[in-house]
Amino acid sequence: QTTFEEISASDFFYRNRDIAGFTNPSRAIFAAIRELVENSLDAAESLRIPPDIYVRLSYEGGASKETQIFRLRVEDNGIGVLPRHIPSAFGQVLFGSKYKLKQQRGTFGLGGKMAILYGQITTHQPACIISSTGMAKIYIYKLMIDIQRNRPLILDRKVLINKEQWKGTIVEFCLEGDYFRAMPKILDYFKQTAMVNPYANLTFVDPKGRLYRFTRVTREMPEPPKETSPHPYGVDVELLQRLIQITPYKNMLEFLRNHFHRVGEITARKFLEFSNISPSKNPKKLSHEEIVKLMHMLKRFKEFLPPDASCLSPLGEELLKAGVLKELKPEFVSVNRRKPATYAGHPFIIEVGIAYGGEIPKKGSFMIYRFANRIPLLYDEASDVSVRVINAMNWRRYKVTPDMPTAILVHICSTKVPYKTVGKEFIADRPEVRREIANGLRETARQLQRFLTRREHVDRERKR
Amino acid sequence: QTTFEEISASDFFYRNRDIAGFTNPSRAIFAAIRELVENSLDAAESLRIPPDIYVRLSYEGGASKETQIFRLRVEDNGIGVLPRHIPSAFGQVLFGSKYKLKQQRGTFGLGGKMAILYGQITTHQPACIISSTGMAKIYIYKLMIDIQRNRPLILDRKVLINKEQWKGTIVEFCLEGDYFRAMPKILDYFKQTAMVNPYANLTFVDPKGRLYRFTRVTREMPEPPKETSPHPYGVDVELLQRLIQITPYKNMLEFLRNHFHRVGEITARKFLEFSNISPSKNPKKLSHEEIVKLMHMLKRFKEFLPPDASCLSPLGEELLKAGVLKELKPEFVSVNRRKPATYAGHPFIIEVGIAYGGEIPKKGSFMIYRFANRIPLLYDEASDVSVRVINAMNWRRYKVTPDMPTAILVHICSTKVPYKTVGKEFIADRPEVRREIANGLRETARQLQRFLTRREHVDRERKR
Ligand SMILES: Nc1ncnc2c1ncn2[C@@H]1O[C@H](COP(=O)(O)OP(=O)(O)OP(=O)(O)O)[C@@H](O)[C@H]1O
Ligand SMILES: Nc1ncnc2c1ncn2[C@@H]1O[C@H](COP(=O)(O)OP(=O)(O)OP(=O)(O)O)[C@@H](O)[C@H]1O
Ligand SMILES: [Mg+2]
Ligand SMILES: [Mg+2]
Repeated sequence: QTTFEEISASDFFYRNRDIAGFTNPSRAIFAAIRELVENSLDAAESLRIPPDIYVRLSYEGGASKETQIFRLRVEDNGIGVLPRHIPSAFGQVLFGSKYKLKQQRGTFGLGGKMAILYGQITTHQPACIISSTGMAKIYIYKLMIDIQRNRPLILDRKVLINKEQWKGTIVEFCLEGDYFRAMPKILDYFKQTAMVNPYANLTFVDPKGRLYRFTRVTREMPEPPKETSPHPYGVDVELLQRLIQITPYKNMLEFLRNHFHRVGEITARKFLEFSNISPSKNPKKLSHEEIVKLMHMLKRFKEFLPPDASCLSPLGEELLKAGVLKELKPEFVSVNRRKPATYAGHPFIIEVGIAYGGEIPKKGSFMIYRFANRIPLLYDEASDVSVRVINAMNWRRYKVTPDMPTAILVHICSTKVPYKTVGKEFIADRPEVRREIANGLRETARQLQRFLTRREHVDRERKR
Repeated sequence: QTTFEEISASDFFYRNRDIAGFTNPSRAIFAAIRELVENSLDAAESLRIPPDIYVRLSYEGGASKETQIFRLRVEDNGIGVLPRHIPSAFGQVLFGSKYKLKQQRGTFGLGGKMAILYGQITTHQPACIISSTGMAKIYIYKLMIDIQRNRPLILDRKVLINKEQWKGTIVEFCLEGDYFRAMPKILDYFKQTAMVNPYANLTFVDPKGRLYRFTRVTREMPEPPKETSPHPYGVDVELLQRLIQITPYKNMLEFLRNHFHRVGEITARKFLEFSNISPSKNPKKLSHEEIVKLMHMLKRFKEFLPPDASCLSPLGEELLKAGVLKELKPEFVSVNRRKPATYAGHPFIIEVGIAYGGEIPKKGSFMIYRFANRIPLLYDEASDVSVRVINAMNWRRYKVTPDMPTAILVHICSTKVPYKTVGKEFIADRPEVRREIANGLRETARQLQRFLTRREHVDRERKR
């Protein structure tokens, strides 16, 4: 007889943790660090505070021939977490504050918990969360995850007086992993994070006690991203039903104006006329067929304004150039920021940079740096859309060849980065994204070609 | 103030449906068909019945410039689903019968529901499930998924007398998609499924009413896979705790012998001596530290028997050769089945085939066919571990070049296929898997080289 089972979301990601990026002991250390650092960066940026993040990975004991037990501690000066939210924020999978339509690093409600879960299943030790929102108290929780029920288990709870009005969060737990194999990637991660977040202080103390400091070069924060509404082109029936269910508006005109991105009164009236829907119709009175028709009309109507990327916060050409100059010290750098575009109704901006010569090593192939919402992506390069574009491009027509000392940078920011995997390893091959990256690369390649041609002339002149 | 939300598993996969393979309108049609066909194949094989699967995709109406509304109906002669399980099996994400340690196509408890969910959010129509386990009644359910609560909504339920003692399942729903772009991949999918499942009858009627029949070439079913126990090398603390919680055994000797793969009395006693644990110790009395120590000892003990692949059901050299000859009609074919190996305690078997000449087209690059647990994998080739191995291999030393008319087949069967994505698109680059594929390819490449060399001699002789 067939026996059926239901499993919780945490059980699903426990059983399939390589789908969440925790593939092996060395990647697990990397994944744990990156998930916590990204949470801390989001936390500080949500208050427009220049982030101060301190990461310490210390040696706790041996485990096997290739793995050791480490204690990971990440401390930040971010917004903190209220005590009533701490257990679920760190102990319940698919729980978080980033389920909004807004450019942030976090998006799944899963990352921090996966790190804690991995620590728990390899060391059976609880995680310790210390946090304060700057109020009178500091809260200390010791918790584990009940993986089968997807629920936090609070082992201990303490309250301290917040004498110095500290604000921030400290996450600490033990995990088993292979640091020494992961080390190059972890140091790369910090280096590249510093490159695209130059307003952040990052400190990393590794198991050998070595201190790596990435000091901020500016306290100036970029324009923060804003939460936005869904764009009509990205709509499906489920989304419409949810909007209809929660809307306080009693007519279609107000419904459209208030729930959709860049739909003003004029556009709304034109659309309602186009779709033959009365402006005074109550959205809650739409029948099922009318909802489906509304969805098709929203996709078919050609006069909706394209998504406005003012809700996004790109790096900016200044910052990208400065980061490249500082980290790669090239002879030449050219950056190009594409106009905002969309995929599936989500606005996104592609920024591309090409750097040549100077301290960039000749490697036989381009050095490729990929970023999404200011997160460096360091694994599975071959699968990423930008690498596919780079490989498909005819570089020779720009007189550029892979054996030249060249580095290419691609950054995408969006309200929803089209990650292909839960582990945020690479970007899916979406045609709209591919097109923007290709155009950006052509533009910067053209600039590089111009530089190389000029330099060739200068050299020839010198030889005469 | 930071607002937190929890979302259900179905809401997570609705918001991130491209992570589950439903990336765009053409891939969605492909994904829906493949998820349902794989469910039907599993259902028939679980009873060792040669599968009869009938798939009809019919045109329902227009939707947009590039997409149409289709009705998809998949009918099988499998084991059927009991009425009390139908609503959750088809309407609750992370619910299923395949959460066991057994080689099956299904593994996540998600695929069928994603197809139904996608249909629902594009057409707002319910799904119809008709099933009988061969008993006196046939049950007809009309249901939708409450995506926010991850629960089935039963709209209608009928019971019919099962006069002809029919056994099987019919799943039918509407969805919007781009069939014409998906068509080549869908036909490929049926063709390759028939190739590695030659005991199955597959019938596909497309929207234009064209009939594609893939008739079985044998009624003989392969040895079925068996459910097995976890291997000591794949153990973590959570798994140990769950076993300890459910075990009826009151001493460590019985606990080890009964819950672990290929651990007999002698091995168990040796292990307990090695780890300094008393054979009569009650597993439920182990302290937390002792559980962690037990896990490390299980990984460190060198005398556990390697996983026994008798629980697996590989294609077999006969079948693989016959499938290749029938579908590709080559001049030469060589197959190689590797010995069983393991990754993370999971047994797996790699089977490789190389085919040359005959009707294989010269394409400038190898034609690559990838399979996992008898499922053809048709997307994201570049990311797959087998393609990485193929690209990294030095083919010239076997006198084989990509411009030759050559096809390469790789099949992996395992109690847990290391898919990198929830959409089962490609296999993760696990070192143990990579090694077996590389060895298999070298062996078959050697055979091909021998054939080409002999043929070259014959040609030279003929010219004299
Ligand atoms: N250092 C921190 N400071 C403040 N809030 C935090 C911190 N770390 C986690 N949180 C809160 O806990 C929630 C859950 O974090 P988690 O990493 O599990 O998911 P996420 O960041 O929302 O999404 P993702 O899975 O993409 O990382 C966050 O949404 C955030 O509200
Ligand atoms: N045609 C069918 N015949 C019999 N049982 C079925 C059929 N289709 C689905 N089921 C049952 O419904 C369950 C859920 O199917 P679903 O496709 O959602 O998940 P799964 O097959 O278990 O895993 P995966 O997500 O990997 O496909 C299956 O485990 C199976 O028990
Ligand atoms: Mg996070
Ligand atoms: Mg399935």
